[in-house]
Amino acid sequence: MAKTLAIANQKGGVGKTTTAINLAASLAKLNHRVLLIDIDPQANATSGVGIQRSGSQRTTYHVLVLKEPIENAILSTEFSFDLVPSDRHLAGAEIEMVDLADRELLLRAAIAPIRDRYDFIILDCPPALNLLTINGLAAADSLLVPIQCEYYALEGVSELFNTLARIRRLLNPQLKIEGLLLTMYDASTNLSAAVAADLRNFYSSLVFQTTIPRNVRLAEAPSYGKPVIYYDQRSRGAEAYFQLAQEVLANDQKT
Amino acid sequence: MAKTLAIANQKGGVGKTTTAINLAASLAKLNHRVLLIDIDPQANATSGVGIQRSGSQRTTYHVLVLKEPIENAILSTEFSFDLVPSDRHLAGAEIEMVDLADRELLLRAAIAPIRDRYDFIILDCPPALNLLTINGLAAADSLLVPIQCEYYALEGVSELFNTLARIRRLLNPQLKIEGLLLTMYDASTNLSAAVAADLRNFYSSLVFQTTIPRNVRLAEAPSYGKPVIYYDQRSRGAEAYFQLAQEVLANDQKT
Ligand SMILES: Nc1ncnc2c1ncn2[C@@H]1O[C@H](COP(=O)(O)OP(=O)(O)OP(=O)(O)O)[C@@H](O)[C@H]1O
Ligand SMILES: Nc1ncnc2c1ncn2[C@@H]1O[C@H](COP(=O)(O)OP(=O)(O)OP(=O)(O)O)[C@@H](O)[C@H]1O
Ligand SMILES: [Mg+2]
Ligand SMILES: [Mg+2]
Repeated sequence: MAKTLAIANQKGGVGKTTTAINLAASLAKLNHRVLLIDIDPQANATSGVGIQRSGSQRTTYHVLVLKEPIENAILSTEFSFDLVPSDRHLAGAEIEMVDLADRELLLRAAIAPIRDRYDFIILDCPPALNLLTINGLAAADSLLVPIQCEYYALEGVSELFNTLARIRRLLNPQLKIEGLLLTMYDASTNLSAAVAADLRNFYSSLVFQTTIPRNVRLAEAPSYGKPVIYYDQRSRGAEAYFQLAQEVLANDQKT
Repeated sequence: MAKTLAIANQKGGVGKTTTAINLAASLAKLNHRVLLIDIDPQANATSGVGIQRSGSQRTTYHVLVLKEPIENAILSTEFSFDLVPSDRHLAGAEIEMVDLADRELLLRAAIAPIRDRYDFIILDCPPALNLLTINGLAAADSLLVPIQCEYYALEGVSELFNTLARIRRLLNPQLKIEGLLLTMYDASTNLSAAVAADLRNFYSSLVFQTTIPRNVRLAEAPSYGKPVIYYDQRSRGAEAYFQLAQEVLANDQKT
């Protein structure tokens, strides 16, 4: 039975997509069966693995709003993991889904028939606590929160935890926190160190041991449509995400 | 009559809030009357100028959803410009506003009575092409698009222009493009130079001459609740935003 991980944080640009793609690629490299689902209308997780938009391709829009079976939308990538791509029509989904029954549970219902085909299902969420992200949280077993080591990102965490408590109460009682992941850590600035220290003091064991450094190879890789371990395997970014995958697996054994 | 500038880009973390705050502060420093309106539920423009949440304070939530007069929500800051703060209840506004008549024009109607009190009104938009951002675009005279010099940010621009064309056709025929602003430019990486060159080639005179460098003082300033010109006036970040304000003023004279 797949473990479903939602990668979410309403703060923009904190490394959600970069984490979703590179964690998926690293887990697949370690021989796990992985499905990456892009529920962000920006479709960065889709283009970041080299999938170009094509008219006939089914996407998360068709799955969530038009209720087509998710099997029709699954693509295999060159990186040993599968992808359900997104497309920009999803931007209108918020308004189109408002009147549907069980509008928060559409993704969970769509994933149910295929969960036993994978070990991990990873959901890349948009930068908002909107209906798409709520669908992701309602469908997930646990939440992985990328947090940039900067001030605004620190501020948003308590709001995310408020939302989490609401989701647990109303939609998904088993939803746990997989962990808080420090991203874009820049050792040359006091700011990163100060924010990281704050987060570790405040949230202690919820924070992953693995910290993702700011590393330009992570920002270059998507322009080649590749996860960083296929773009520059020896880079600090690739090593950090590989280490994260191992930490996620080790935690998985414990529960 | 105030010129209303929407600072928008659905890509997260590209420097929208940083641009909104520091452009407002620089224009005010040059003796213009400025109002900053925060329409992002994250309320980063609010905390970035040192305003803490308080129960009795009116916000853009009260103005847009409860239709209270905007005058009740205007605060003066210590930095010679005024602010309409946001609050997290705005996150639910998307669903609460869907059934209101003229739901896309709520902000434009709210701003109309106070436009002659200011020279510039600056709108900080959330990272989505949702009803809040559409309200911002419908209320604006022009759109300023911060673009991080990285791959995903480049991808989102054409989608934003599609939305812009739709807004112009349906809601706001006079909406112009103030300019594309290159942000977080890191001279030490090829990536920044390559993306900047792409943008200048493709969009040519739409791109501001001023480029905002990656500068840690810009990321530190919000944790002190100050615009960067009040935190470290001689920093490259402060100088760049001051230069941007002068360029916006020079363009304004031309039209
Ligand atoms: N550790 C890192 N080092 C350097 N650059 C990074 C790192 N992680 C992500 N980036 C780059 O920073 C930008 C933001 O990252 P990303 O797009 O993954 O964030 P996001 O949270 O998914 O954004 P959004 O909120 O728009 O969905 C991207 O251009 C990405 O390539
Ligand atoms: N030129 C810069 N140099 C260094 N850091 C910057 C710069 N501009 C912005 N930052 C920092 O980068 C992060 C993202 O910027 P900001 O929050 O302004 O982007 P945004 O587009 O408003 O994000 P969101 O999409 O969440 O609204 C913040 O932590 C900010 O302090
Ligand atoms: Mg993303
Ligand atoms: Mg912002």
